[in-house]
Amino acid sequence: RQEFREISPSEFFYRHREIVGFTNPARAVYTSIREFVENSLDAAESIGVPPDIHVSLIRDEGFEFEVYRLRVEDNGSGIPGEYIPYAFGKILYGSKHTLKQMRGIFGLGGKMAILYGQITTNRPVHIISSIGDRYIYEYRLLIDIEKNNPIIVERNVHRNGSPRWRGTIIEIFLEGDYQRSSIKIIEYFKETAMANPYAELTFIDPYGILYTFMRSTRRLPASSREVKPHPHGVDVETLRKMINSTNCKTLREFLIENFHRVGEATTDKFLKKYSLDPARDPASLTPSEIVDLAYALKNFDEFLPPDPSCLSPLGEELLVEGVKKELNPEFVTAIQRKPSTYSGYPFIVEVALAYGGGIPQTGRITLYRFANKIPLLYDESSDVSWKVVNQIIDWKHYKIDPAKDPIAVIVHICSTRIPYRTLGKEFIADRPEIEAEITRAIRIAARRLSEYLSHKRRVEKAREY
Amino acid sequence: RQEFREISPSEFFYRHREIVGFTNPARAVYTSIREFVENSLDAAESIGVPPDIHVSLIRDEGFEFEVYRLRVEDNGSGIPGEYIPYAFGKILYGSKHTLKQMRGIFGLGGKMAILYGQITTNRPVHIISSIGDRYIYEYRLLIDIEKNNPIIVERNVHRNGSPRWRGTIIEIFLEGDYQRSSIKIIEYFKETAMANPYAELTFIDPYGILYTFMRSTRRLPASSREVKPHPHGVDVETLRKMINSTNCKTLREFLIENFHRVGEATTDKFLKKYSLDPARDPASLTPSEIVDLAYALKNFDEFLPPDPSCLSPLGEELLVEGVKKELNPEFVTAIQRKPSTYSGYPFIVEVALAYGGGIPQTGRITLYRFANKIPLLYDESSDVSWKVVNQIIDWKHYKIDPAKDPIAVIVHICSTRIPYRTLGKEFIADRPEIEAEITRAIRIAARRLSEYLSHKRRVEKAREY
Ligand SMILES: Nc1ncnc2c1ncn2[C@@H]1O[C@H](COP(=O)(O)OP(=O)(O)OP(=O)(O)O)[C@@H](O)[C@H]1O
Ligand SMILES: Nc1ncnc2c1ncn2[C@@H]1O[C@H](COP(=O)(O)OP(=O)(O)OP(=O)(O)O)[C@@H](O)[C@H]1O
Ligand SMILES: [Mg+2]
Ligand SMILES: [Mg+2]
Repeated sequence: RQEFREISPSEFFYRHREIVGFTNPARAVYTSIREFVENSLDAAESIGVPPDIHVSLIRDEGFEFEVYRLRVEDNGSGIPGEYIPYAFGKILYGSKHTLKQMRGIFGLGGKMAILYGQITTNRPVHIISSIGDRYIYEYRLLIDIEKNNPIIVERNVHRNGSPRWRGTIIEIFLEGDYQRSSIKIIEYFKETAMANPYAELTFIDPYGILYTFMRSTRRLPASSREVKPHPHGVDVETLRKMINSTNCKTLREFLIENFHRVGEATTDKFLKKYSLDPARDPASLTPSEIVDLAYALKNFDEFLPPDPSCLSPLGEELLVEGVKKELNPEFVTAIQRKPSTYSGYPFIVEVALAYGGGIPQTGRITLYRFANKIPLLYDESSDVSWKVVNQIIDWKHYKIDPAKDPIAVIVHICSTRIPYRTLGKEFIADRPEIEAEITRAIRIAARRLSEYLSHKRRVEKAREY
Repeated sequence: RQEFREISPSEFFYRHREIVGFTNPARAVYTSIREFVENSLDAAESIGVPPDIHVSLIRDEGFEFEVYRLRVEDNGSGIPGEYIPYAFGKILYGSKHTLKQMRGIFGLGGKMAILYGQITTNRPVHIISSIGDRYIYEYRLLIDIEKNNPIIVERNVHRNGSPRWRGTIIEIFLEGDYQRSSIKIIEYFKETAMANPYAELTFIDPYGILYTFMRSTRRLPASSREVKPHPHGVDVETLRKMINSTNCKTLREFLIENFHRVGEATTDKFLKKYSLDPARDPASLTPSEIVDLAYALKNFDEFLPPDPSCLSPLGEELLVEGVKKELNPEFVTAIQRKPSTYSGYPFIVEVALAYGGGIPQTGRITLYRFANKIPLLYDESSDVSWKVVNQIIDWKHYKIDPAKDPIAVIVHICSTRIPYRTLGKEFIADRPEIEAEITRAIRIAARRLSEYLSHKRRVEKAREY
């Protein structure tokens, strides 16, 4: 009577695609563009190259309904030939299941766009990619949604020319509604340019309009690095897996080798405090001993905090530059907070506060949100930054009136793990440590704006006499 | 350099468990309780039995940190012995991947609680279940998180006594924080009782307090039924799968057999309008013909709307009764809207509006939200109901002042598919059709309250003279 069955990850996310940003044709176009652009930005930064990304969205008249050809080309790392079918045809497959600041996390985004294109138009995705070696790989793929496997419809290998090309071109056909999403799409490009001033992006829209977002610098910020887990982020399962795969023969060596910033002195202190034998073979630990060890690691507060040099923030200078370029304010100030952590993950909050000039006066503060340099354009009122700006900060205290003053707040959070609330990366959870850092940053900025405004008002008053 | 790999669904949801409601120990206790209780309610209703559910949360002193034993017992359908390991040990496995109004949808909830318990305490889940036949099955399971498979630690088969027992007992150990979650947990039980007055629930909390939520009726509402997909909800992938598995030899027969409420006359009209050959073998359709057929099905507006008899709403009477019992208001009115649809899925909105009496005056309207009889207690301001109540309804028009009048709004949405925004079932998307129905229902209720209040004010004024 009851039908028990398993469904594959592709079947699951196909059924629940609205939970990952594919709610309707207008939103699907936006989400597809953002997922491909974020893949391209990650790919270029991964090899230290200033990204060149070209996007085109062209109406395809061969369908009775509104169908677009979306093409995204980048000069990034490319993908090795043998991985291309899985990278674009197997949900949960990817290269970003690591502890590193990147835009990608889930192994889902690009493939959801491909899947959506396939279920609305039945057309295979077309991929051309090279890692800059002698070959260029070309594929046309479909996703076997039931089995979560790629179906290779066509595969060609071409000789790479001279000079060698390196990068990726991806093209899908999908049902869309550009009229309803164009404003958000252009805003996405603008804000991406703001947070990634070393990237150059072009966008050709269905009306034939070419948007160009020129780079203002070729200098990339220091790239992010992968790190080992921090003891404060550990749980029994992670610990068990580490023990199963370690070659370390002593507990002391195991801790030093497997954890982030755990050195000899700290390890000895830790082992002493919890009466653990440094020479114990980790493989000999019983399940309940592993539980106790996880608890001890989580609660030992003498471990050094996570090393934030693995992170890649924007920096106050670049943040001010981006705000000036896009918003043209009368006044702008930026703060980069010292690194902090939540649940063992390092993060840095950067905030800019801008006033006047080109900032619109809308009766409320205009909020720009970024996470690992990705612009977040939806669900503003569910986001931790919105909560801080509209419910925590007492603007009156700084003689600022959000209802009358033209104010913009820009918040950027970078981390080895952004606490998104949704798989569509739409808004960020109000983790107490993150909320506190955003609050402190905005208070400092508000104080500076307050000083500017009171100085400005004194000068204006003086002029009246 | 880049490490390409696939991760299993269990590995994926383990890594991203905060996205499915396992954010911290306090929230994890809440989510575990709700997922098990919702499973038990589904199980009893599936066999037409008034649910008896007994929950206990007891502190386990055998750990250095805050660990609880959570036990949930029900008189529901039970699970056949051979399916138990997969139902509780394989993520995305379940019996609810169907088009039917149920609380469960994803094949994820119960197992996430089990997984969380395992990674915080390393203890296996203990399950005892019988479908009411000669045997009672007992298992202790762990989840192999890497492979997404159950690990059977222990298995026993017992003779079922006389009279035969039927139901399920599930017990996990998990790290928790009851002090921070007790208020929400008790509220969850209260609101579950409100929306499920035929269910009897007991809860023993860590302080030894017994909470009993007695049933007010044994009469179950008509149970929900599984339906075939409606043509308006179809896409190329669904259509392709239907064609691959059908035995129908003609297109005409295929449409009538596979779709919800598609009869002979409507099918003939449809085939004629789109110049399709009724005798065509569906297996012979080319991919582009399937795309055209999907488009035609979505856009043919002469199909009958989905049959709402598959749904199981509360009903105005039961809704008023539940509100009176829990909130003790001075005035309450309820409206059940006619069935409607979004994207081919039928839904019914039911609203109650209560005033005065036991309703607290908090300066804003108190909102109670239910989806398929599940109370939603988080992320209120992101929910479509909150948007309607606080941003769409013009309360002044009804001479109601939300800031001064003690008002409660209760919204219940039932559907074969609730458009949750998150996999943690926290809040509902503002689909235009759903937003419109909630708005209309509240306006009708507001008009009735307005009449009551103006009558009341006239009477009071008359008394002053
Ligand atoms: N333009 C590209 N250049 C190089 N590699 C790419 C590109 N696009 C995708 N990839 C590779 O394909 C993988 C899968 O991409 P996909 O977008 O599906 O998931 P993801 O980026 O890993 O995670 P997320 O779901 O968070 O986007 C990536 O991890 C990356 O290795
Ligand atoms: N108490 C119970 N009685 C009978 N069957 C149950 C019970 N609990 C779970 N099951 C079975 O186990 C399956 C898996 O439950 P699980 O909670 O993991 O997913 P689900 O309920 O199908 O979906 P969701 O993730 O939305 O809760 C269910 O589909 C149901 O068949
Ligand atoms: Mg991606
Ligand atoms: Mg469930």
